[in-house]
Amino acid sequence: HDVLEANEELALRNHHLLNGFGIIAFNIMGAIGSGKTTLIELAIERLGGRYRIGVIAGDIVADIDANRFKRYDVPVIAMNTGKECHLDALLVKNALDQLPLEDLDILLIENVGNLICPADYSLGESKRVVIVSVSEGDDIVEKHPMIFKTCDLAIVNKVDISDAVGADADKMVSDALRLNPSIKVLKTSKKVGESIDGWIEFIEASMNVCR
Amino acid sequence: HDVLEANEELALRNHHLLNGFGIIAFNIMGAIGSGKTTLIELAIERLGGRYRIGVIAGDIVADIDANRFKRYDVPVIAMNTGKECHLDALLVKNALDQLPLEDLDILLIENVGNLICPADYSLGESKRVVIVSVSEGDDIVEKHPMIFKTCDLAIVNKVDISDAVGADADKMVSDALRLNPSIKVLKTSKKVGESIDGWIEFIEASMNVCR
Ligand SMILES: Nc1nc2c(ncn2[C@@H]2O[C@H](COP(=O)(O)OP(=O)(O)OP(=O)(O)O)[C@@H](O)[C@H]2O)c(=O)[nH]1
Ligand SMILES: Nc1nc2c(ncn2[C@@H]2O[C@H](COP(=O)(O)OP(=O)(O)OP(=O)(O)O)[C@@H](O)[C@H]2O)c(=O)[nH]1
Ligand SMILES: [Mg+2]
Ligand SMILES: [Mg+2]
Ligand SMILES: [Zn+2]
Ligand SMILES: [Zn+2]
Repeated sequence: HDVLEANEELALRNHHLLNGFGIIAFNIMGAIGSGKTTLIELAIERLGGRYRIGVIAGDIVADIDANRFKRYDVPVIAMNTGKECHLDALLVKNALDQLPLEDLDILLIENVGNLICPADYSLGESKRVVIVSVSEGDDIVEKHPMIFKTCDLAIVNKVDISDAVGADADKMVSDALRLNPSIKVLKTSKKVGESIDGWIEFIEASMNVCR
Repeated sequence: HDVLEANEELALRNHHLLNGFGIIAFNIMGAIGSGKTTLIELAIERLGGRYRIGVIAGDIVADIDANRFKRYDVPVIAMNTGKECHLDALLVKNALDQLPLEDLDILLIENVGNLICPADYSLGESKRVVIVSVSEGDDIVEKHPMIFKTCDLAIVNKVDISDAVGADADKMVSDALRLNPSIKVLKTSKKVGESIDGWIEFIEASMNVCR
């Protein structure tokens, strides 16, 4: 409990640091393999021309996703989380110290694949996003209430394979809204370009509100 | 570190308790939604006539999977893990105290969906199984070395949707063997009955060796 309190204090300081530089940070959480990296890549592709984007990749072997992001012309920090199953504010502070903050507008933080512990750890973000995919089963939202209660946006990804796994994407959407009536929910597929529009609009709308 | 040592001591006592009753216990770990419950259901369907099977369902909302198992004529204990992202030996001891141990041959334990922390927590099992699915991406094995190093069997599930998600199941198999040359690896799909034979044979072979 002291751990959580200490983390909240550090997170608040990160938040002030980011605000000072006018950077909007997104804590992108989700199940293992749900599509976090894919959706961050799509955001960089669609917004990287207009906004200066930085990325923090957090995982036990962070280099694998970090190397995907490095193919784009953006600053990337890989943060190895060791045996921790979630990023925390201290690790994010270490990453912020290595980023060119004066040259960034958007910070995309890929958290460790986990629907439990990241719910309790703020990082200093402006917006919290949780990504699940239909392949995890359509009971995945109701099985993890806390994380949906703490997020601003939920993405139900890989809707193109709903039938193949026997999952009802609309049940997942309504489960999220029942848990958190103020959460925004999107259904996406990397194979359907228009389905990504809502994700891009969410990022841009966050820029306009928060700056 | 003391936490881990204390857990190991409890796990050893669970192991002796189970051995005393001649019960073979399987710690079934894996990513969120990888197919743990599905593969346990298939084991109950195929072996429940010949062996007396008990199940422990561990999760933050354990009743959801526990209710799936209760449709079969087997003893089921739902273990809510609270904010913990892994089962531990103490929770399993609580479950063992509620099971009719004198009437069981096989104990199937569904762990919390997580490829990180369960690697460090023994429960008292005879065999450790990790289940991943192609939908998590074919880099999921190399991203989580510790859990594969500690397991007896790795299952690469949902191979029927490999093309739909652009994943190479054989890469996942060879990654597991590279990390742990003595691990057994199976490729499965719930849609292909024969692919489940290897999983059933693994359970039965474990019975013959351990008893
Ligand atoms: N069919 C389909 N596959 C997808 C979609 N989005 C991602 N994938 C696939 O899902 C797998 C995992 O995608 P990633 O973006 O690496 O997921 P992640 O959440 O970053 O994974 P981790 O960081 O390892 O937890 C990859 O094989 C992707 O190609 C989608 O919309 N449809
Ligand atoms: N296409 C396909 N879908 C599968 C397969 N196995 C399981 N599924 C689907 O994958 C989803 C998750 O399956 P579960 O068995 O609930 O997975 P789990 O690992 O127990 O999930 P959690 O306990 O929530 O972590 C369900 O929608 C299943 O129908 C498979 O071999 N192929
Ligand atoms: Mg990723
Ligand atoms: Mg399950
Ligand atoms: Zn955790
Ligand atoms: Zn953990």
